[in-house]
Amino acid sequence: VGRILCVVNQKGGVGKTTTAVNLSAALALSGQRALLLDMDPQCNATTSLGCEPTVGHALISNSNLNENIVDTDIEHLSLLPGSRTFHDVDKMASPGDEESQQIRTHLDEVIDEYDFVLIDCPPSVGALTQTALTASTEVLMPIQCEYFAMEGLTQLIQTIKKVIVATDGRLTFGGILLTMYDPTLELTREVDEEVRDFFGDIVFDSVVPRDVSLSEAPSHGQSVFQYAPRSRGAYAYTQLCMEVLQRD
Amino acid sequence: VGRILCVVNQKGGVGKTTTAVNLSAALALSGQRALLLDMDPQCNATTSLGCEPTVGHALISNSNLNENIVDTDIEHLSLLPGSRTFHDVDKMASPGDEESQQIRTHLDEVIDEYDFVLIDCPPSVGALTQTALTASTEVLMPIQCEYFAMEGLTQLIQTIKKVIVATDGRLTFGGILLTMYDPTLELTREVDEEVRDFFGDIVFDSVVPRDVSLSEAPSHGQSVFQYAPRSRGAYAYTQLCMEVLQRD
Ligand SMILES: Nc1ncnc2c1ncn2[C@@H]1O[C@H](COP(=O)(O)OP(=O)(O)OP(=O)(O)O)[C@@H](O)[C@H]1O
Ligand SMILES: Nc1ncnc2c1ncn2[C@@H]1O[C@H](COP(=O)(O)OP(=O)(O)OP(=O)(O)O)[C@@H](O)[C@H]1O
Ligand SMILES: [Mg+2]
Ligand SMILES: [Mg+2]
Repeated sequence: VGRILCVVNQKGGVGKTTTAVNLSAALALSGQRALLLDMDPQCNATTSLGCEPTVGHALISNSNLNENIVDTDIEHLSLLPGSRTFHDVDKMASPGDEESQQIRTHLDEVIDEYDFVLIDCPPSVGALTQTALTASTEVLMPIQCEYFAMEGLTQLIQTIKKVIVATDGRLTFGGILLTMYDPTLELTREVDEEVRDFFGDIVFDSVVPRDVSLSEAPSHGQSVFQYAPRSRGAYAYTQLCMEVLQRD
Repeated sequence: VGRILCVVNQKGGVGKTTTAVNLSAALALSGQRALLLDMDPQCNATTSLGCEPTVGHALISNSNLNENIVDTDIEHLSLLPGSRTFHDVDKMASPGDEESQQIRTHLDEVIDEYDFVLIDCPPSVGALTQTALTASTEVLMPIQCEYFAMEGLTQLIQTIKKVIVATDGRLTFGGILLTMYDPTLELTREVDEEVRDFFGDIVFDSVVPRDVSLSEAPSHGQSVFQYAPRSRGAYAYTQLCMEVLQRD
């Protein structure tokens, strides 16, 4: 059975989409069959790979998920596009109800065809994120090396713990990734120390430096590996990919 | 009557809190009586000024707002702290119902005592943001100079238009602020051109450059004016303050 990584953090702009897109691309390039699932109404993961958002979201429609999954320019990487109207689900769904059950049933239809599924979430702890957590096997949390990074974490960790209990331990805490890492800044060193003290081994050794190639690649509809394969951003996500594969 | 600025953008990490905190500080330093209202469950605006979040949010309690408003280290700047449990309101409230009516009534109690009220919103177009928009007189939208900046704007603009109609024009489109502006990057020049072509005069002439002082100041519980008064970040928010005062 595949590993389902839920990329979450309610703090905005920490690198959730950048991580979901580039890690799934790295996994596909290393030969894993990967599916990227866009559950953010902003649809940034979808457009990052040069694809179009759909009108309604496939996860809440009755058709088979396979009909809505599209290929990307990267071999072994498929995408389930996001939908801008998906935030309606946030209001309707609560993690225990029929909506999220339907999403889990949909995911179960396709899971066996992929080694990895990565879910990109919106910046919130609302129903969409909780539904995504309930459908996942591990949490991948990007943390930006900034002061606000540690602020709202307690709330998020409580939500994750709640889901871990509700799913009888099917969801585990996969890993924490430090992003926009600049070792010359004192703030980066402080966040690094605090996060590693608090979370220990689940923090990845790999860190993602601030690299303009990572913010330019989406405007070309490409992952960083196609846009700037020798960049520091590409190297960082390759290292992360190796670590994720080792942690199986 | 005072001006109520709602600082919104559902894209995360674009500089909403940094703008709400430092613009309200600049307005207070220029002699205006300013109130900063934290409606984000992350409570970043509250901790940026060295204050503590409250357990329940004052806007949805029955006590008088004045009892919950606190002073800050900056003369003429008051704060209504945020609450980490406030995201419950997001699920409960819908912009037309009793909850948001209560929030408007609360705001009406104190508005006359301030020249400016700035509301910091979470990264979403949900009920909290719509309630904040309904209570405001103008929208202030920070836009980060990155590719995703223009992506979800249509959704947000539709929401704003809906509220403008619902409030009979009480809400106006106050201004757009370009943040994390780096003129050496092509991406910044592209976003700058696209935003000014699309929105015209409502885009402020002042832009906020990327400046590490802006991300360090919150860890000292200070605005950029106390932490690094001669920094580029302090200069940029002073310029913005002058423009906001001129636009009355
Ligand atoms: N390591 C990096 N170096 C430089 N820029 C980066 C890096 N990671 C992300 N970015 C840029 O920073 C911005 C925020 O990143 P991204 O959109 O991936 O965060 P997010 O957590 O998905 O945001 P949201 O909360 O809105 O979903 C984007 O414009 C992205 O291109
Ligand atoms: N001009 C700037 N230069 C450097 N860093 C900045 C600048 N503006 C904001 N930051 C930093 O970038 C991060 C994101 O900014 P901020 O938290 O203000 O955005 P936000 O839109 O309020 O985020 P959220 O969507 O989570 O509410 C913060 O760590 C902040 O300190
Ligand atoms: Mg994202
Ligand atoms: Mg904020």
